[in-house]
Parts: sequence; structure tokens; C-alpha cells
Amino acid sequence: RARRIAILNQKGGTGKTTTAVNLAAGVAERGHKTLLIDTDAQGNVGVSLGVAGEQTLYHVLVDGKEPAEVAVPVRQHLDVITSDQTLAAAEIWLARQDPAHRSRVMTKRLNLMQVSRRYDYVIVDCGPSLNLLNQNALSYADEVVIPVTCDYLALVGVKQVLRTIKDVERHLHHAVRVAAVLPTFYDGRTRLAREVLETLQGHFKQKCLEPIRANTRLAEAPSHRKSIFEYAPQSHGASDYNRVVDWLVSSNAQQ
Amino acid sequence: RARRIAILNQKGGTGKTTTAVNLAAGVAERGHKTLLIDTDAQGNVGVSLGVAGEQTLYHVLVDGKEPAEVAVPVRQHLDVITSDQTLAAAEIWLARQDPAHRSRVMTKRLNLMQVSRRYDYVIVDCGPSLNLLNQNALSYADEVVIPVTCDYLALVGVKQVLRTIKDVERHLHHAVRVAAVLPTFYDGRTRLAREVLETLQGHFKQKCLEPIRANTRLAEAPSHRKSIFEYAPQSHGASDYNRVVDWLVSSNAQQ
Ligand SMILES: Nc1ncnc2c1ncn2[C@@H]1O[C@H](COP(=O)(O)OP(=O)(O)OP(=O)(O)O)[C@@H](O)[C@H]1O
Ligand SMILES: Nc1ncnc2c1ncn2[C@@H]1O[C@H](COP(=O)(O)OP(=O)(O)OP(=O)(O)O)[C@@H](O)[C@H]1O
Ligand SMILES: [Mg+2]
Ligand SMILES: [Mg+2]
Repeated sequence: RARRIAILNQKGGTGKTTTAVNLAAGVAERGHKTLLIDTDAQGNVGVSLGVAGEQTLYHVLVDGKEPAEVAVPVRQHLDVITSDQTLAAAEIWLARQDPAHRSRVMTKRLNLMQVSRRYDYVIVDCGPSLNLLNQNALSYADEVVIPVTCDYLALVGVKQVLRTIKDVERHLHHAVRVAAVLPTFYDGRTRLAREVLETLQGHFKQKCLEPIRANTRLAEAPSHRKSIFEYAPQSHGASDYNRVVDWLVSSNAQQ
Repeated sequence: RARRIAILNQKGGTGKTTTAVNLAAGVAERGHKTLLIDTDAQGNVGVSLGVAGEQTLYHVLVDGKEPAEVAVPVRQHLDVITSDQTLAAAEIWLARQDPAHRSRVMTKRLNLMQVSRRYDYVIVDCGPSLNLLNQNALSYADEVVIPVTCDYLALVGVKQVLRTIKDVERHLHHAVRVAAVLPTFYDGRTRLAREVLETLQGHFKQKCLEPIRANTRLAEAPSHRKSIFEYAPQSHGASDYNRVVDWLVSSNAQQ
């Protein structure tokens, strides 16, 4: 019953964590019970919101611990399962499991533990990789949001993400749809950015959301352990991500 | 006898590939025989220089193929070992090897194949991760260059890189030194960038190089399959990376 959304792009630094954190914070602020899961060993989600779990996603996946025990309430309606270097050990553990099961561990654990009953939204922040942890995230999620910077190598990256989603469908028999492509770090003054935005809009049509503009406030917010809505509610970053929250809560899982 | 340099930062999008490609191209332009190795399944090195190897680093690591057979000459004095999705399979293969050996495969293969005799510089572009492929790169390299964006989460990331380097020293008994920290995407007009640059300079002193300024030409060059020196020799990007090439060829492996 919860909407399961993965924030994915194996290209680095495309604004995945910034999107996951602010989307989750915004949705929770509107009263929807939200679980935010960090699958990246860098652990930037916890850093950005000022929290470190005593246990991490490692303990859920490998030790089978209950999310209720591992998740940390960080805001009203917002719980977080944090990450740290233990996720690197989780990746190796996954690689050593039976190939038929190693991409489905997250789904098994979270389904068993009835996470879907306790939350309206489960948002999964993925690290810059197409590793087994992220394949687990893709096998668990029903929808994917792909943050994309507006440059050439980013376009190369998007193709790979789409291919991976198709692979997951084919090999793991799990349908996950691209809910949206979100252009990030957008600077309308540079021609390359405008060209890449046009390319994304031409390819993804209405799935290509209005871009998130480059805005220093978004980069400053984590140093204050705040969402953009808490840190700089009048900024472009806040209004741009508010628009994405609007889109998310008004869309539904199937469209 | 070749200098072995890894370009490493598990944080995504910090300019690793842009640095690896332009450093290798610049050093080769000055007549030094250079091998550029892509360890990232995204394969951005080949894309940026307009080349795809028939075989990849996977075939060197897993199949034991000769670099001479796998490397592609892309410019005068510049050969490239490209990557693609096979590197994801290489990562899983590494995870399934004996823990005592799985971080040393690259060193074994490349030492056996006398790569050091054929080149003056071996530059290794790492993906955004601290996975086994990158631990192999760290165990092979003697020096590390760490490109860092000028924002808060980047500082969090640098600490992790330093910790990983210490772990490699302690567990794999291989000394690799931080040759330089290279601030990237620098925009002197934003206060956060200036503050982060000061923090990096305060911590790393003379190891902190002059920053690479944000410059659209650097983002455009890969779409033309050119180094910045070929694409826009008069740009800030070209002069900034030229300065890094100067630093590299005038420094030596031990200082
Ligand atoms: N629109 C924006 N304008 C300015 N800075 C931004 C913007 N979005 C994100 N940032 C900052 O840029 C950096 C990279 O963003 P972020 O960490 O969210 O990307 P990521 O895709 O999660 O990176 P990784 O691939 O390492 O996980 C962070 O320091 C973040 O605070
Ligand atoms: N100084 C710069 N100014 C403007 N654009 C840049 C600069 N350096 C790199 N870029 C562009 O920014 C994007 C990210 O850079 P790059 O791919 O080199 O980072 P990376 O650290 O290798 O990323 P990843 O973590 O995904 O491997 C690329 O499209 C690149 O062309
Ligand atoms: Mg992130
Ligand atoms: Mg790269």
C-alpha cells in the first residue's frame, strides 16, 4: 500500500541524495508517513538530516533486523534507515549469495516486515553504481526517479539506467517504471544545459519534470542538517523541490 | 619505473574522469608514454576520447589477457584500457575470490605483464565507490590524486577516502600516498566554495592544488571526443588543467 520509489542514477553527483532527502522531507511535512532508506555506503542521507542510526541497512539485509528497530525517527512523519561503511560489507555478502536470490533480499526482508503497512511512502536513495545493493533497490521499488545533470556524460548515463531497469524486468521479472526524469544543477545561461534539457524533454516528454536550478542553498543545507524547506524556504531550491513534492503527491503509482 | 597514479573519490561527480582524461592527454602531449586505465563500469574514459576497446579491464583482470592486446592507442603516446558493463561482472568475480587476494589482482596482472617498463605514467580513473575494483586500483597505485568539489558533502567524502587509503596500507601492507587534492567546479563567487577551499587548503597545505574552475568547455569536450587541450585550448579549463599537468611532470613520485 506504500508507494516505493527509488532515486537512481549510477552517474555520480547528479543530485540523488539532495532529491531523496528533500522529497522525503517535503512529503512528510504534508502529513504522509515516510520511510527514507539510504543504500549508499557514503551515508549522506543521515549526514544531511543530522542523524546516525545505531544500526544500518546492513543489519536489516544481512542480520534480518526489523526496520522498526533500525529506523530512526528524524522528523514528524519521517523515519530514516541510515547507512555507513557496513554497506560495503553488505555488497560483498550479497555477491556471495545465490545469484537467484541476491537481488531480491531487500524485497524479502521489507515485505516480511510489513513496511508497506506502516508507511505511505518508502523512498530509497541509491549510490552512484549499478551494484547489487541498487539492484535490490530496483527490485523492491515500483517507481524510479532519475535525477540527471544537464551535461553530455549525463545523457550517456541515462541510457545505462534505462537498460538496467529493463534488465531487472527481464531477469528478475519485476516491473518497475520510470516515474520521472529530474534535470538537476540547471543553469539556463549555458547553451549545453539548454540543449541537454531539450534532449531530455524530447525523449521523456511529460515524464521530464521542470528542472532543479543550480542553487547554493541546496549545497549549504546539509551543513546545517536541514532540508531545504527548513534551511531556506524562500530559495529557488525550496520552490523547485516543492514543485517536485507537488508532482509526487498528485501523481499516483500507476500513471 | 612508471609512475602509477589513481584518480580517486568515492563521492560522485567530483571531476575524476575529467581529471584523468585531461591529465593523461596533457602528459602524453608532452611526450611521456602514458597508459590510461578505466576501472569504472560507466566507461566514461572511452566515451570522452572517442574509443571503445574490443576488450576491457575485465579481460585483463579475470581472463589474464595482456594489456598490450587490450589497450587501444588513442593519441600519440596515449593508450587506453577502456571499461564497460563487464566491470560489474569483474566486481562480483573479485568478491568471490579469496579475501587475501581479491584486492591485489590488478597489481599481480599488471606487474606480470611489465606494464611499468612500457610506460612513463599509468593513470587509473576510478568510479564513485570504495568497491573492490577501486581497492585494486589503490593497491596498484603509488600515488593518489583526489578531485573534490567545493561543497559540504564533499568534505565528508574526503575523510572517507583518507580512511580507505589508511586501511589499504594497514591491511594490504601497501603504501600509497596522497599526491594531491584537486578542488574542482570552483566558483569563487559563492561563499560556500570559498569556505570549502580554505578548509581544504588549511588541511592539506601544499598538497591542495590551485582549483579547477567551473567551465562549460570541460563539460562540452567529451561530446566532441576531445581533451580540453584539443577542444578549447584557450579556455579556463585548458589553462587550469595545464597547470595540473605542469605540477605532475615537475613533481616526482616521492615528494
Ligand atoms: N541544484 C543544486 N544546486 C547546487 N548544489 C547542489 C544542487 N543539488 C545538489 N547540490 C550539491 O551538490 C553535491 C552533489 O549532490 P548530491 O550529493 O545530492 O548528488 P548525488 O547524486 O547523491 O551524489 P553521489 O553520486 O555521490 O551519491 C552535494 O554537495 C549537494 O549538496
Ligand atoms: N570544472 C568543470 N566545469 C564544468 N563541468 C565540469 C567540470 N569538470 C567536470 N565537468 C563535467 O561535469 C560532469 C561530472 O564530471 P566527471 O564525470 O568528470 O566526474 P566524475 O567524478 O568522474 O563522476 P563519476 O563519479 O560519475 O565518475 C561531466 O559531465 C563533466 O564533463
Ligand atoms: Mg548521494
Ligand atoms: Mg567518472
